[in-house]
Amino acid sequence: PAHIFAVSNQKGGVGKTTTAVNLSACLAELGKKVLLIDLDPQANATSGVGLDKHAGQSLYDALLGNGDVASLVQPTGIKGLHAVPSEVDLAGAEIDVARADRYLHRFREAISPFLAEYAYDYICVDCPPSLGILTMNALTAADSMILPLQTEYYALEGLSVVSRLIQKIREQGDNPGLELGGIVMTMYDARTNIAQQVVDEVTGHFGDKVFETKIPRNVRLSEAPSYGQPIITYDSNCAGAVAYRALAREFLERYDRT
Amino acid sequence: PAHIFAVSNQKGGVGKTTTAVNLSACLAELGKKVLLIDLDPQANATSGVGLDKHAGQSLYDALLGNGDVASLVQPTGIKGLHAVPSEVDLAGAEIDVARADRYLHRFREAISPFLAEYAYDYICVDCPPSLGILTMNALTAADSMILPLQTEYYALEGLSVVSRLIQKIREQGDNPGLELGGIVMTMYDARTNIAQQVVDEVTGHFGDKVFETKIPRNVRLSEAPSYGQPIITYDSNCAGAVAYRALAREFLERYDRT
Ligand SMILES: Nc1ncnc2c1ncn2[C@@H]1O[C@H](COP(=O)(O)OP(=O)(O)OP(=O)(O)O)[C@@H](O)[C@H]1O
Ligand SMILES: Nc1ncnc2c1ncn2[C@@H]1O[C@H](COP(=O)(O)OP(=O)(O)OP(=O)(O)O)[C@@H](O)[C@H]1O
Ligand SMILES: [Mg+2]
Ligand SMILES: [Mg+2]
Repeated sequence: PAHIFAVSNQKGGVGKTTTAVNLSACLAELGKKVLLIDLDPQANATSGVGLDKHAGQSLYDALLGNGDVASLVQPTGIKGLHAVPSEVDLAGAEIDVARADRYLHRFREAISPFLAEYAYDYICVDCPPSLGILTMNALTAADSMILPLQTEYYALEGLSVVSRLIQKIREQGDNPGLELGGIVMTMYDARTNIAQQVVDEVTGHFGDKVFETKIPRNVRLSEAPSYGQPIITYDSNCAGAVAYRALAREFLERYDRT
Repeated sequence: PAHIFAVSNQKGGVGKTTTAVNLSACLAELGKKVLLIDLDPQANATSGVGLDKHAGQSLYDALLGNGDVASLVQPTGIKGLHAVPSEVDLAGAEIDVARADRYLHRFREAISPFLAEYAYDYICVDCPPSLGILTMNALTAADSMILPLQTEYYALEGLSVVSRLIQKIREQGDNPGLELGGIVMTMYDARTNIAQQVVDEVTGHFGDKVFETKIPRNVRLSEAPSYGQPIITYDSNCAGAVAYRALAREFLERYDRT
């Protein structure tokens, strides 16, 4: 069965979408079958892979037990990478799902029948900057959580909240198998003291949970989304592309069961 | 009475907290009495002004009608700047407030009696990266919304959502006086094409709603929070301090009634 990973961090702007889009694209380039699911009403991952946003084209209905996932899946410009788009109305699902039965399990129950029918190697879920209902649903369905961490002080503050949350999800039995799959340092600028301090502090706490690959700050990564392209097609040889390819290889060393 | 402004943008990591902390500090430096309210469970603004986070030290109880605001208010290291801290349990208020009567007006009703007793010139509310219950409460109480906008493509995508939201809040009668007070360009790097494209696009749409002062990308701004200081005490002459002082003067030209 596919390995499901949620790219999540309640701190905003740390590179969740950039990591979800580019790690997924690099895994597909290495021959894996990948499905990227945009679970953020901002729908940045949707435009990041060049898909349009349309009202009704999100997991909203599927989370409430209506509609099916298969009809939402679209190909992207990358061979082996499919995506489920999002749009702003998905925000309304937070309230509706909160009031439904088994409200933490709606996402898992929506995608399970689909995953039983279609063979993917990896399911990547891009989460919004919060620990609300949508993120909690992703973490309840995921095998692992990938945590992008901007090498900045404010981003460091939220780290303890995340560890406690994973502990809680495991212990309450909603998803006993959830693990912190890895921490990805993003927007790393080796010239600044603050970046080095954050790396030292996080590696001290989390040891080998921290991916060795650091994603450098690279303006090409922030330009690519305006062309609806992952970095490997926008600028295949830039520092951002090199880093995400290295991250994908490191990721497969940890998770590839084949 | 005090002018209440909410610093808000559902896009994450655009400089909401950095703007709330530093604009408030610069307004106080210009002789204004300012109260900074941290309405984000991440509590970054709390540590940004050097306050500690303690369980129970947030507006959680006051939003549910228990407890008072005055006991939460603390002085900061800046003369004229007080702050109401936050902490992670405030996240639980989203669900409790959603189920309460007049759930959009809880924040306004909590702070009104306090503001009638204590004279402030400006109330600055730092919002989380979402359009959930806490942010909606801030916008229902606010006279104006200040929108920090990172000069990046993904940040641009969310802008139309914000305008529609303000329109809705005004028309539904929850806060007919709410206006978009201004858009602040943040992390501006004049050397990149994307920054210039975003500025042109936003100025084209929003005209003089866009503050002339642009906040440059400046590493000192990201270092200051690790010392619990606003930029004007951490490094008074750096580009970040110069920019936020200019923003404070521009802000007073728009709002100062005295
Ligand atoms: N390594 C990098 N170098 C330069 N820019 C980057 C890098 N990673 C991300 N960015 C840019 O920084 C901004 C924030 O990144 P992104 O939107 O991926 O973060 P996020 O965590 O998904 O944000 P949100 O919390 O809003 O979901 C974006 O404009 C993105 O293009
Ligand atoms: N002009 C700037 N130059 C350099 N770094 C900046 C600047 N403004 C903010 N930062 C840094 O960028 C990161 C994001 O800023 P900040 O946390 O203020 O954004 P936010 O919108 O409040 O995030 P969230 O959505 O999580 O609340 C922080 O680490 C901050 O220190
Ligand atoms: Mg994102
Ligand atoms: Mg913030």
